[in-house]
Amino acid sequence: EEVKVKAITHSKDVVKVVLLGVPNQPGVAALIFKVLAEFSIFIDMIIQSEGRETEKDVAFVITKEDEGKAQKAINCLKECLSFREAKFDDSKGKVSIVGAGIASNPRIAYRMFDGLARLGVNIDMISTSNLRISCLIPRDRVEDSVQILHKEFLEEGEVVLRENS
Amino acid sequence: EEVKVKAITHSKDVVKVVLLGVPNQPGVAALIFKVLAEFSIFIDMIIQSEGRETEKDVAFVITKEDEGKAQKAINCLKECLSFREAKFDDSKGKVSIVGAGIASNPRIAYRMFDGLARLGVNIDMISTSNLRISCLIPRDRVEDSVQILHKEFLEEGEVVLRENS
Ligand SMILES: C[C@@H](O)[C@H](N)C(=O)O
Ligand SMILES: C[C@@H](O)[C@H](N)C(=O)O
Repeated sequence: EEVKVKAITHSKDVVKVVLLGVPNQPGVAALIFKVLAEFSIFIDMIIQSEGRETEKDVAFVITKEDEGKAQKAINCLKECLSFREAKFDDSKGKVSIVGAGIASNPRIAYRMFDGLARLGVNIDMISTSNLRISCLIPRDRVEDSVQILHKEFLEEGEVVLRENS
Repeated sequence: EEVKVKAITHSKDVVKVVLLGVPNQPGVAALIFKVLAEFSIFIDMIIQSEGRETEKDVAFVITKEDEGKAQKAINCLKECLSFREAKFDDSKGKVSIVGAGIASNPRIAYRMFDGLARLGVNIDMISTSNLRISCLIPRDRVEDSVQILHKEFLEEGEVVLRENS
C-alpha cells in the first residue's frame, strides 16, 4: 500500500498551555473553550489523553502573540472551574508529517519517531489525524528534526512546506 | 471568518489502548510503533499529552479486529520496555467534525463540546488537526451525539458521512 508522506511542516510560534487536573465530567471542555472563544484566542492542537479517573489534563497550543490574552482567559476561568494548575510552556516547537492516510500506518509513525530518536530528540506530545502526525519537541531541535524527516521521507525531492503551513 | 463544518463522522469500531507510565526519553515512542508495525496493526488517533515529568502515557486507537494482535504486540513490548500498565478499553466510540481550519477556531470547539455536554456525554479523549476535531466518548452515546452535532453544525442540510469515513 503506497502511503506517501507529501510534506514536512514545522512551527516555532508555539506556546503550550496545559490545564492540569480539571474535573472529568460533562461540560468542562465546553466551559474551557467558551472562555477561550470569548478572548478570541487562535487555537492549534487540542489534546486530552487518559488522565486519571476523576481528573483530566486539557492541553492546547496557542501563538506567542496570544499568550497575554490566554493568561487573562485562564484567570477568568479560575472563577468558575477548579483545576490544580495552569502551565504555560514556550520552550516547544512543532514538527508534522503530512500525507493521505499516513497516521493509520504504524510503520510511518515508527519512521518519524525513530528519526527524532536518532537525533536524541525527546517527544513531548503527539497528536494525529488521518492526514497528519504532529509532535511537540524542544524548539531548538526543530531545524535539525525537519532535516532528518526530510531525509527520511522526502529524499526523492518533494515539497517541504514553510513554517505555520 | 466563515469557517464551516462540512461533515460529521463517527466510528464504533474503536478499541482504546493506553500504555501508562512509559519512560519519557528519546526512542520510546519509536520502539512502541516499531512493535505495532511488526504486528501490522492498523492505528487511528495516536495521543500523547502532558503526563508527568519522567513518565508519559501513550494512547492509540485500534480496530476490534486487531485487538488480539495488539495484545500479543504489548506482551512482546513488555520484554524490552518498562511501563506501569497497558489498558484496553472497548467501551468507547469516536465522533468527529470535519472542515477546513475548524480546529483553530475556539468557538467551533466550544459548540462541539457544548453539544455533547447538553446530552450529558463525558468526553474521554480529544485530538485535533487543522481539518478535524475528534472526541472519544462512551460508545452507546455515539448515535445521539452525531444527531446533536448534525443539528448544531449541519442543519442547513449538508453531508453527514457514514461510519469510518
Ligand atoms: C514517551 C515518548 O514519546 C518519549 N518522550 C519519546 O520521545 O519517545
Ligand atoms: C475533561 C473534559 O473533557 C470532560 N470530560 C468533558 O466532557 O468536558
